[in-house]
Order: sequence, then structure tokens, then C-alpha cells
Amino acid sequence: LIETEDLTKVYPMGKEGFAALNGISLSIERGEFLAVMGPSGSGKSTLMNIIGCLDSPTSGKYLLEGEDVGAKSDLELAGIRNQKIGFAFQSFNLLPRATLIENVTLPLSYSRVPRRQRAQKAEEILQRVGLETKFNQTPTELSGGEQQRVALARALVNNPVIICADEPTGNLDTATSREIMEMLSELNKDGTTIILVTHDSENASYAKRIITLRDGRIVR
Amino acid sequence: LIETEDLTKVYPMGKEGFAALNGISLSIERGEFLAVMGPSGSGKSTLMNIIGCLDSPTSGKYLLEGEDVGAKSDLELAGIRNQKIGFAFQSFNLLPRATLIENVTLPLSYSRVPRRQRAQKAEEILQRVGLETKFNQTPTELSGGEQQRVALARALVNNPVIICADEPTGNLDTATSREIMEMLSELNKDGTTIILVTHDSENASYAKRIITLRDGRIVR
Ligand SMILES: Nc1ncnc2c1ncn2[C@@H]1O[C@H](COP(=O)(O)OP(=O)(O)OP(=O)(O)O)[C@@H](O)[C@H]1O
Ligand SMILES: Nc1ncnc2c1ncn2[C@@H]1O[C@H](COP(=O)(O)OP(=O)(O)OP(=O)(O)O)[C@@H](O)[C@H]1O
Ligand SMILES: [Mg+2]
Ligand SMILES: [Mg+2]
Repeated sequence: LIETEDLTKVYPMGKEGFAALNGISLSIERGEFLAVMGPSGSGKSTLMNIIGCLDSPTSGKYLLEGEDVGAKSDLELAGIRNQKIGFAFQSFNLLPRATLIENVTLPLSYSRVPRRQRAQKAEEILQRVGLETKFNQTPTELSGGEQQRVALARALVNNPVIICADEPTGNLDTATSREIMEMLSELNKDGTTIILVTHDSENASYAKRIITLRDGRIVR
Repeated sequence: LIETEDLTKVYPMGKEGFAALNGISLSIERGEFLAVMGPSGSGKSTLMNIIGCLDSPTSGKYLLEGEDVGAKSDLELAGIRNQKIGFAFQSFNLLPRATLIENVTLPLSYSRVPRRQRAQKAEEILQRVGLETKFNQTPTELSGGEQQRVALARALVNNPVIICADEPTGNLDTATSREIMEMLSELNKDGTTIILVTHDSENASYAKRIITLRDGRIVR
């Protein structure tokens, strides 16, 4: 499903730039549940952003369902992203002045789901993450862990083929974290491919395979 | 040092508002290390914001060093806050276009530390949280866990009497989290009062006392 060859990512910094990824080659099969671990600053989010088609590598190949993503235009990338990938950002990236329902239905406007069904789908997924009493709130009126769950709900609402979740439980208590991980586990059993960045070993135990990054390389 | 009596906080929402705190009475002695735990949405950050003089309660009393904080003007509150309290936000609240040194020296401009010493103090604390290679970066060029450590460094730079740290390790791997907790532990041994919101039981084990919130009340 996903195949990368020798990916690098160099951010502009000073004269030579900063290499956040130094040659990542990774194969992910359809239906896998992969955890990506590693120290703070090791390149996990950078790798996720490239796999999630949100950013381009500096060099190296990325094949998604056999097609070379690097050769795509921005418009094509956005289309692939909206149809196939659900992305939950580490920094949430919610629209601060839109309600939770508006935030979660945003991806549905790309996938031509009929309008009257969109709010219902959004309500269902918000209820699954425990936010049924906050539908008409805006993200600025929520706690940190509540915003984090909205970001995850938005990633799941479109039933994507691939879910990229970047540290989805950092602001959640243990019981709520477990509910989120159980939900991801169920989606994986139904065939969804899940790539989870986490530094929590209990979360990682739900995955079938764990890779560990350090200084932009896969060390395990 | 800190004494609250029957604090409530009602956010504007619909007709009756939403009661995030429902009568919190709490005493914190000088030099304590207190952990505040509880489910996502239980009122931890709301309580921290009031104790840290960033927000006012809807009702109830808050005495800081015997003085009634509720009776203070905004200007007086800002003065108390800058001199006595170091606050590390759950959402970091960094200046996105300022460098790390500029972000961390900001509190020092209030406390009349001579300019040439400010950068040196900022560099020292940034080095202690492991960011010595990123002094001239801006927060937008950092990973989630790196931003989180800058927020904590800014809270510590002014050697405050009280440190309020709201989930300071949610984006950090286990080894980095432990370094941060060891550092807080050392500061507490030197007499700093620490109030730590966390949902990580390993972090809470560094504290001397744990209180648990649920639906805006102390349940334990
Ligand atoms: N401005 C607001 N308007 C309405 N409700 C609010 C507002 N801010 C917070 N709340 C609500 O108050 C409750 C407590 O929020 P708070 O941020 O204190 O929770 P928390 O314990 O810190 O949660 P977390 O662990 O997820 O960070 C939440 O249910 C939240 O939705
Ligand atoms: N725009 C940028 N410019 C320069 N350096 C950057 C930029 N974005 C990220 N970096 C650096 O690249 C490295 C990897 O960042 P990344 O966000 O991928 O780390 P991470 O593994 O997700 O860390 P965390 O667990 O703290 O979220 C970090 O050291 C960071 O400082
Ligand atoms: Mg990250
Ligand atoms: Mg909070």
C-alpha cells in the first residue's frame, strides 16, 4: 500500500539546512497497524506529514498504491489526501471559530457526501469519542484533550483507507486514551490501515508492528 | 501559601452556562509538590488558570500569601503573576515568530533583570531542557515536544516561587519526560512550590500529594 525509498527531508536552517529525515525506507501493507516511536525531535511528525501527502520529501521515492506521489501536482495530492487519508495532527489544526460539527464535516464536503447526511455522520463520530454534549461549541471553548479528540474525529469521519494519527492521546487521561485506542483497533480489524505516532508504550501495544526513529533514521 | 474556598467557574454557554468548577476548596503549603489529576474535561486547566492568576473565578475566595486575589485589579494581578508565578500552558502559548531566546527572555523583561544577563539565563534553562541546538529557531520550526519544553523553560527562567505546569510532558518520549520530572523535583527540593496537572501516573509519582478532579469537584 505504502512504499518509501530513502526519503530525506531537509528544513531550511542556516547554511546547510537541518536534516529531519536521513534516508527512510519503509513498506506498509494494506490493513497494517503500525506504531512509530522515538524521542522528541527524531522526525516522527515529519515522516507522517510526508506519508499523509501533506508535505513533500527533499529526496527519495514515495509510492502510494503503486503510484509515485512525488510526481503529483498539489491539486492531485489534495484529492488523494481527501479521499484516502484521514490525518489527526499533533497540534490539532482545528478551525477555531467553527463549531465541532462544522470542523468534523469539513472533509465530507470534499467527498460529495449529501449535505443532510454530513451532520449525522459528524455527530456519530463525535459521540464515539465522547463529545456528544459539545456539538455546537467551538474549539476555543474546549479543554486540550477535548480538542485532541475533535482532531481525531475529523480524521475518521470520511472512513479513510489510511489513518495517520500523530500522538492522538497526549492530552487524555488513561481511561479515555484506552477508549480511543480500542476504537482504532476496531477500525483496523475492519481493514483500515493505521499509522500511529506515539511515545506511550501502552498505546503502541495495540499496534502489530513498531518502528523506532532516532535522528531521522529507523533504528528498529 | 495558596488557599481557595468554594471556587466556582461558569463559562458562558447557552442559557445557564457551563460550570467547569463546582466548589473547589484547596490549601497548598509553601514548598509542596502537588499533582492534579482527573479525566479530560474535569476542570484541571480551569483550576490552574485561576491559581496562576490568569483568570478569575465566578465565585469563591482565593488567597495567595494571605492576600485576597479576587479583590485585585488586572494590573496588580499581572504584577503578582510575573513576579511570583511561572506558568507552562497546556497549549504552549509561544510567540510563533520570535526565537526561542526571545520567547524565554520575555518574563525577564518584567522583572528588571539586566539585559545582558537575560540571554544567558535563557540559554541556561533551554540547555537544561535539551534545546541547546535550537536557540535561534522559532516555535513554528520545532517539533511538538520541543515547543512544549520551550513553554516550560519560559515558566522556569524567572525562578518563580510557584510553578504551575499544565501537562508539561504530553508530547514527550519517556526518557525526556523523566528528565523534565527530575528537574521539577530538584526545583521543589530547593523550595519551589510546584502544581502539576498530569494524567500520567509516572509523573504524578514525583509529587508528594495528588488530588483528583471529576466534573469540577475534588473527588480525592
Ligand atoms: N470558554 C469555554 N466555554 C465553555 N466551556 C468551556 C470553556 N473552556 C472550557 N470549557 C469546558 O470546561 C470543562 C473543563 O475544561 P478544562 O480545560 O479545565 O478541562 P481539563 O481537565 O484541563 O481537560 P484536559 O485534560 O482535556 O485538558 C470542559 O468540559 C470544557 O469543555
Ligand atoms: N520548519 C522547520 N525548520 C527547521 N527545523 C525543523 C522544522 N520543522 C521541524 N524541524 C526540526 O526537525 C526535527 C524533527 O521534527 P519532528 O516534528 O518530525 O519531530 P517529532 O519526532 O515529531 O518530535 P515530537 O515527538 O517532539 O513531536 C526537530 O528537531 C525539529 O526541530
Ligand atoms: Mg511530533
Ligand atoms: Mg487541560
